Amino acid sequence: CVELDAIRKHYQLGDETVRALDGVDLLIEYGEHVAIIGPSGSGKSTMLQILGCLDTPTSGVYRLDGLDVGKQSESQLAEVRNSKIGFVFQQFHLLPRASAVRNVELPLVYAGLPARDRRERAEAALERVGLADRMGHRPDQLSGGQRQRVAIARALVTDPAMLLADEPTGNLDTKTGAEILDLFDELRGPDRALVMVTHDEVLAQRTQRVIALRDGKLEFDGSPVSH
Amino acid sequence: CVELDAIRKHYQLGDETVRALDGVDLLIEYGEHVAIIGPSGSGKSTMLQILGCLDTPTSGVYRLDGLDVGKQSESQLAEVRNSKIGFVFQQFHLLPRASAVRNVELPLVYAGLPARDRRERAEAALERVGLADRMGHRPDQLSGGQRQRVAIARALVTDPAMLLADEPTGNLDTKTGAEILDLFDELRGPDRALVMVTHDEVLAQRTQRVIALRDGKLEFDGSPVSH
Ligand SMILES: Nc1ncnc2c1ncn2[C@@H]1O[C@H](COP(=O)(O)OP(=O)(O)OP(=O)(O)O)[C@@H](O)[C@H]1O
Ligand SMILES: Nc1ncnc2c1ncn2[C@@H]1O[C@H](COP(=O)(O)OP(=O)(O)OP(=O)(O)O)[C@@H](O)[C@H]1O
Ligand SMILES: [Mg+2]
Ligand SMILES: [Mg+2]
Repeated sequence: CVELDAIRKHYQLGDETVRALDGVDLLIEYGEHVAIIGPSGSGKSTMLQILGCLDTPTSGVYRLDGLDVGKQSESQLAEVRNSKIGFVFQQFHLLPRASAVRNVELPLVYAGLPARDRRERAEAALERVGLADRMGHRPDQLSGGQRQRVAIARALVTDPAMLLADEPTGNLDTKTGAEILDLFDELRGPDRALVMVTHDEVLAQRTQRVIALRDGKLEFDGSPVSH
Repeated sequence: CVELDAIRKHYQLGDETVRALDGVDLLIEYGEHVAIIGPSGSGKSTMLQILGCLDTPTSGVYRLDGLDVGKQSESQLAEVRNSKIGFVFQQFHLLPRASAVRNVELPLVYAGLPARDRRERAEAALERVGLADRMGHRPDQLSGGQRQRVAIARALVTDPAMLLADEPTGNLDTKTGAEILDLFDELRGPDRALVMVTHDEVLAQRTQRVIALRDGKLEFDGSPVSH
């Protein structure tokens, strides 16, 4: 499970202090599907990056499965990310010179899978997101929503214990977005967690728990029905 | 006004032909606010890039204010883009090493405005999109929705005759997105046109005309009420 304890993230720009996160406490158990909502600039991506071991807080403790993440070396963190976490970035971060299928294979390279298994799993992941006919395309030969789906496929291909998705349907039409959410619904399980940042309140309603951020603080944490 | 005449855009990848646009006829007059909708990969961004003189069709004619765009030189096209068009890209394309305000000033540099006027107008544009307190931040010091709003401010700062916006609210929460649309509504006028690609059917309903694409072809072109 995942625990944020008094987490702060501050940036110093000249004599201005930007409080991206300003004292956040949060506990997420495996088996949960959680939506994080909030205005633009409220700290959602910052929180997700900390959960994904991609950024370190200014103060406070992040414990992942009992491990104090702040005390791990960079190589230990890389190991945690590759073995436990799948991350869909708000701006995708695909390798520009690699095809869709090679982009999706990348986490499996780290996992040490042989080439044939990697190719098979990457192709299956791309089929699941509706990109069977785009596997050889590079990112600049794809539409915005197709790139987003390659990023989703890459995050799913290792079947991670924790899937962190930053606005995963932001570039998708309603129908394609709904297919992605159906796909996420299949990821339920006692040893799987999904944390999804979304502006789409309809999406947030589909989860069992909604966390609302405002100005770097938690404003709400509970069931969507009571929101 | 803007006229697409039998427009096709094909890509050749090996022995595969991708028909991004496959025979599109379209006429848009000044004074119109138009939404372009359609599934991911249906050709929306491709169409918008052609309208913005940023890409050339494989066949067919694009006439902008009577001018055959395909017959213009690159410098003539740059002149048309800078003097008549404001473009909000689906992936923003901000200068990574420049601050928000300098990014927004850039079109005014091309327009030959003196430094003080540029700064004043760029700051005003950033205030209009709610970023008064982020003017000195570089793109990597901004959230996804803040970058999107810098891209919007940059497109608006020259008060262009034709505003082309590719998913301008895709990274914005409902409230911030609505403020942007209110801002776009103020751009109405007999000599102003807005063409907005959006996945948000609520947004599409706010325009007077909806154009639906599917597989590179027009599927619908008319009033949203009858959709
Ligand atoms: N350089 C290219 N080479 C080959 N195919 C391309 C290239 N650029 C775009 N395409 C294809 O053209 C089609 C249309 O792309 P476009 O970006 O216009 O779609 P879109 O409607 O904007 O989609 P989205 O809603 O996902 O942004 C897509 O199927 C895409 O894969
Ligand atoms: N490197 C940085 N330096 C200074 N301020 C930063 C930096 N990175 C982010 N910020 C600020 O931190 C705040 C939170 O950013 P974050 O990306 O977490 O917001 P968000 O909730 O994901 O927003 P959006 O919905 O627009 O994506 C923003 O106001 C942003 O300007
Ligand atoms: Mg964000
Ligand atoms: Mg697009």
